[in-house]
Amino acid sequence: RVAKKTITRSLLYIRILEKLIESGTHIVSSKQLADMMGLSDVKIRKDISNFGKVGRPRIGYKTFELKKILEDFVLQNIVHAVLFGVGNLGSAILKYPGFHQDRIKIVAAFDKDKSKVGKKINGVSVYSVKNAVKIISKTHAEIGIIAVPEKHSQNIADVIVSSGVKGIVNFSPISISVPEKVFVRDIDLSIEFLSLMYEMRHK
Amino acid sequence: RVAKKTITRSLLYIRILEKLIESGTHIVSSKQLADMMGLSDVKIRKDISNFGKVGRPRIGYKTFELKKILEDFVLQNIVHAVLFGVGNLGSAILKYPGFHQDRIKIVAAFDKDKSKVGKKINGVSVYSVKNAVKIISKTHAEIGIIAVPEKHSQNIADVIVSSGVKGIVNFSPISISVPEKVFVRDIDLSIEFLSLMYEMRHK
Ligand SMILES: NC(=O)c1ccc[n+]([C@@H]2O[C@H](COP(=O)([O-])OP(=O)(O)OC[C@H]3O[C@@H](n4cnc5c(N)ncnc54)[C@H](O)[C@@H]3O)[C@@H](O)[C@H]2O)c1
Ligand SMILES: NC(=O)c1ccc[n+]([C@@H]2O[C@H](COP(=O)([O-])OP(=O)(O)OC[C@H]3O[C@@H](n4cnc5c(N)ncnc54)[C@H](O)[C@@H]3O)[C@@H](O)[C@H]2O)c1
Repeated sequence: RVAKKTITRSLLYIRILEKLIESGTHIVSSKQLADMMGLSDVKIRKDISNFGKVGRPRIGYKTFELKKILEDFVLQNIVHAVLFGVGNLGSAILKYPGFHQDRIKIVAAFDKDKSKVGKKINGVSVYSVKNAVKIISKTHAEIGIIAVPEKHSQNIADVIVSSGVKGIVNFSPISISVPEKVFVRDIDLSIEFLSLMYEMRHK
Repeated sequence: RVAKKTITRSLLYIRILEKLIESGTHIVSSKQLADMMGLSDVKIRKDISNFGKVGRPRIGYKTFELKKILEDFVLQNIVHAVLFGVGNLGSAILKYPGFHQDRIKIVAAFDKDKSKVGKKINGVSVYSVKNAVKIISKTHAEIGIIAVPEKHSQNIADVIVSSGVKGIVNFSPISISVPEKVFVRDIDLSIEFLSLMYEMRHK
């Protein structure tokens, strides 16, 4: 099992390699990658060794080849997601072109507000949350995104679980309870700010 | 130095204690807190022991007293922040009432788009980014939030640093370089989705 931090770094490597390829760079050394990432040379070589025999010592890695190997390792294919709650945060997520570049595709959105149902945002149709289970069954969605107010988030988690989706990204500031086989990732923006502040005050 | 994870848990404890106090609960045991947090009883007791002598064995903790101690420990006072980029994500952040509840106050916002400058969103004035250093000098801002497109984020990081602010929350998907004394917290939403997906596929 490759550590989660290695996956996160791999995604950063893929982004950097994309930029290098765009600027016409064919070969990159672990030292150059280390400088661009603010990591040590040893760390880079250790990470890349996870992916089998790549590159040649002292010459470096072919940018195109390394990117392909990393993509096969981390992103076998496109991730399909569904979004619940087309409010401030939900609509910012729907409008963001960066997800598509990172191979994340939102295939449907749900809301309980009748004035939002039936709209299309950035190509994604907004359905009534009442029809969620039926609509999701027609998609290949693997992740459900919770962007509804906290008092509705557990209810929405239950809807996502009953539709057979096994992964949840939860933006609401309370933790949700799900069956064992379902994976949850809580993203709490406030906690990010407050723990940064704490670090600054206690350095 | 108390570990960052303890701070994050403390913020979750404070939220749970707030709800308990609202529902009229005066005493809570470490076992009850453990159940509500999905953590072990031992972990809860170890965390709370960081804050000195609190509560009485076998009886539990006074909800009001424990909340006050945790707040003094983690949140000595309000965190002031300034936001750069009043686009999809930036305006969602400005409109979010949850930050204020968590004692995070956005005191000014900056954009380069003339049609946004001079507006007020949720009580926060939007200024031209050209006047950022001057405006920030009149505030007590300790954190700068970067919500501009990635090609401008390094430039904005330089503006934040030159205004004397020592903490940066960076929402753009590229890493920024700052002097040693400045703290940076990168929040990359795509990486959260992709590493969740990776975990699901390799469980
Ligand atoms: N806006 C931010 O920057 C921000 C930051 C941190 C956390 N959050 C969290 O993200 C969530 C959304 O925040 P927001 O600012 O977008 O809120 P919002 O009120 O702007 O939007 C919520 C949306 O959810 C819809 N909704 C409510 N109940 C629903 C239900 N049962 N089923 C389907 N849709 C439902 C509403 O109609 C609305 O469109 C909240 O839990 C909030 O705590 C937001
Ligand atoms: N929207 C999302 O859900 C989301 C998700 C993940 C990451 N991000 C990241 O957050 C950032 C903002 O995304 P967005 O969707 O809000 O983009 P956006 O294009 O909607 O908004 C960007 C805003 O920044 C302003 N701006 C541009 N250059 C500026 C400068 N030099 N100084 C001050 N203001 C400037 C623009 O006028 C605009 O108002 C991007 O880096 C993006 O990659 C957004």
